Amino acid sequence: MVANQKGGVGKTTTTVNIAAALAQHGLRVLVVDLDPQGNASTALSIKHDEGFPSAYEVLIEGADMAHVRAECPDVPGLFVVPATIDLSGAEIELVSMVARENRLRRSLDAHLAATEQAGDRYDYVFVDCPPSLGLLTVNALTAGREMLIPIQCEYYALEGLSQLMRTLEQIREHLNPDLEVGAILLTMFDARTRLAAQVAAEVRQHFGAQVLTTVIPRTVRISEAPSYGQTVLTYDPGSPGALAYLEAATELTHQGEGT
Amino acid sequence: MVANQKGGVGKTTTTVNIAAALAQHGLRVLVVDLDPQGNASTALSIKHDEGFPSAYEVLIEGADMAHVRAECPDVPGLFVVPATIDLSGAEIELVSMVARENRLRRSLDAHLAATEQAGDRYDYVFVDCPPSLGLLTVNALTAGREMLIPIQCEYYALEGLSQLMRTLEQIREHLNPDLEVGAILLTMFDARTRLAAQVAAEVRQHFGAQVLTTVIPRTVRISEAPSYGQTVLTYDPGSPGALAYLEAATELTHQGEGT
Ligand SMILES: Nc1ncnc2c1ncn2[C@@H]1O[C@H](COP(=O)(O)OP(=O)(O)OP(=O)(O)O)[C@@H](O)[C@H]1O
Ligand SMILES: Nc1ncnc2c1ncn2[C@@H]1O[C@H](COP(=O)(O)OP(=O)(O)OP(=O)(O)O)[C@@H](O)[C@H]1O
Ligand SMILES: [Mg+2]
Ligand SMILES: [Mg+2]
Repeated sequence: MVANQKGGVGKTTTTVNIAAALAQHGLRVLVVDLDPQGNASTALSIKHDEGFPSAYEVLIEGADMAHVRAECPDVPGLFVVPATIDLSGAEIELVSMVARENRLRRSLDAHLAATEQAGDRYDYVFVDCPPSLGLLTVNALTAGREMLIPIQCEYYALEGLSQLMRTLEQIREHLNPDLEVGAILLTMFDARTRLAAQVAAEVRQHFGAQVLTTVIPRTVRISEAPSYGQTVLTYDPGSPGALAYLEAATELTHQGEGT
Repeated sequence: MVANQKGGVGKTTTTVNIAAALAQHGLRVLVVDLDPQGNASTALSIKHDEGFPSAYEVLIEGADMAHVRAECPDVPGLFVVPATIDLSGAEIELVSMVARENRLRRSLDAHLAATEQAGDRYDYVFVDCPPSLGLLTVNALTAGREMLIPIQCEYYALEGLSQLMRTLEQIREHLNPDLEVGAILLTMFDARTRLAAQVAAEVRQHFGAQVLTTVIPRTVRISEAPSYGQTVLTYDPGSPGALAYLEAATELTHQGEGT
């Protein structure tokens, strides 16, 4: 689950680039886009106009993920459950539903069981969360085993962490005792500023080994890629941004040896 | 109301720097921090630990803004209703309350009437919104007359606009017929990239005269200022970032001649 309620820290960029890096290594990867803005669906060139079958139908109507998912045209082996603007009404609709926090977990577990039986097991599942701690993010945290937390190397990034950790505790207590912090990834590191190095040092001091060694630099190529409906892995494979995400993906797989 | 559900586009940075620029010109300004992360409160050096009187008490318990507000130590004439982490529970609490969308409007109207009577009228009120279209942002849009929309000069920034406009229509229809788009401000413009110029051109084409002429550049000094509890106006007054925000504030006051 890629989550952080602070906005613009690189949740979507991390989701799509790590997922693409793993799929290029031959792994089968599923990305669930739970952000009504649908940025992950855009970056992976998945159609997600209003009314298109999406995560909304899965959460609210119990639709089968197999009927809603699409494969990324640029990266074989990378499947996406897209988000449409319909999802923006889902949080208010979910409030009065039964088992409102567990709807994603139920549909994901069913889909994972079905794909496993068919011999098409996924190696990794990523859920891209919106910048809030509402019912969409709660659904993601209830469905998953590990959180991947991108932290932008900027001052405000530190302020939101205690809120995120408190939410993690609440989810662990009431909804998902297995949930833990899998990894923290430092993003948008701008080597020109002292601030970035200070924030990075503070995060490492606070979270220790949970912080991946790889740091993602702030690069123009990373921010340009989505305007071509691509990840930076296919847009500019040899660039520092692509190499950093490849390294981070490799590090994650080694870390995950145990999960 | 400074709103845009896309995360990290410069809502808080715009709120605190425009408010400080106006207050330095001798105007009386109120900032209401409605983001549970409390970034605006941090940038203006206002205490906002858990349990401190804040926007939470105003919204949920009907507390008087006069008892909750504090004056910014660096900028006289700039008053702040801070946000604490308690606010993160407010959205769920508001769902089942009576007149849930109007609670900010009621308390703001009462406070504005009281300050006017006492001869301490505010010239401007800004509300910093969280990156979502939940009940906190709806409260802000119901209370205000004009939206100030920061748009980051990045590709994803364009995707969220149709959602924001749709929400504006709904608020206008059901809750606040006077609400309109006051101004759009282009932020984090990085002159090194073609992408920034393309996004800026597209926004101007789409929104025409509503887009301020002043564009805020991406600068390190702007992102460093909050780590000193300051706005860039006091942290580095002669810097390009501070000058850009001064210019934008001046432009806003001329635009607002009619409001
Ligand atoms: N390493 C990077 N270098 C340069 N730009 C980046 C980098 N990572 C992300 N960006 C850009 O920064 C912006 C914010 O990133 P992104 O949208 O991935 O964050 P997010 O956390 O998903 O935002 P939201 O909170 O709105 O969901 C985007 O325009 C993206 O293209
Ligand atoms: N013009 C700028 N130049 C450089 N950095 C900037 C600029 N404007 C904002 N920033 C930095 O970018 C980050 C995002 O800005 P900010 O927090 O103001 O956005 P926001 O829209 O309020 O985010 P959220 O959606 O989380 O509320 C912050 O770390 C801020 O310091
Ligand atoms: Mg995102
Ligand atoms: Mg903010």
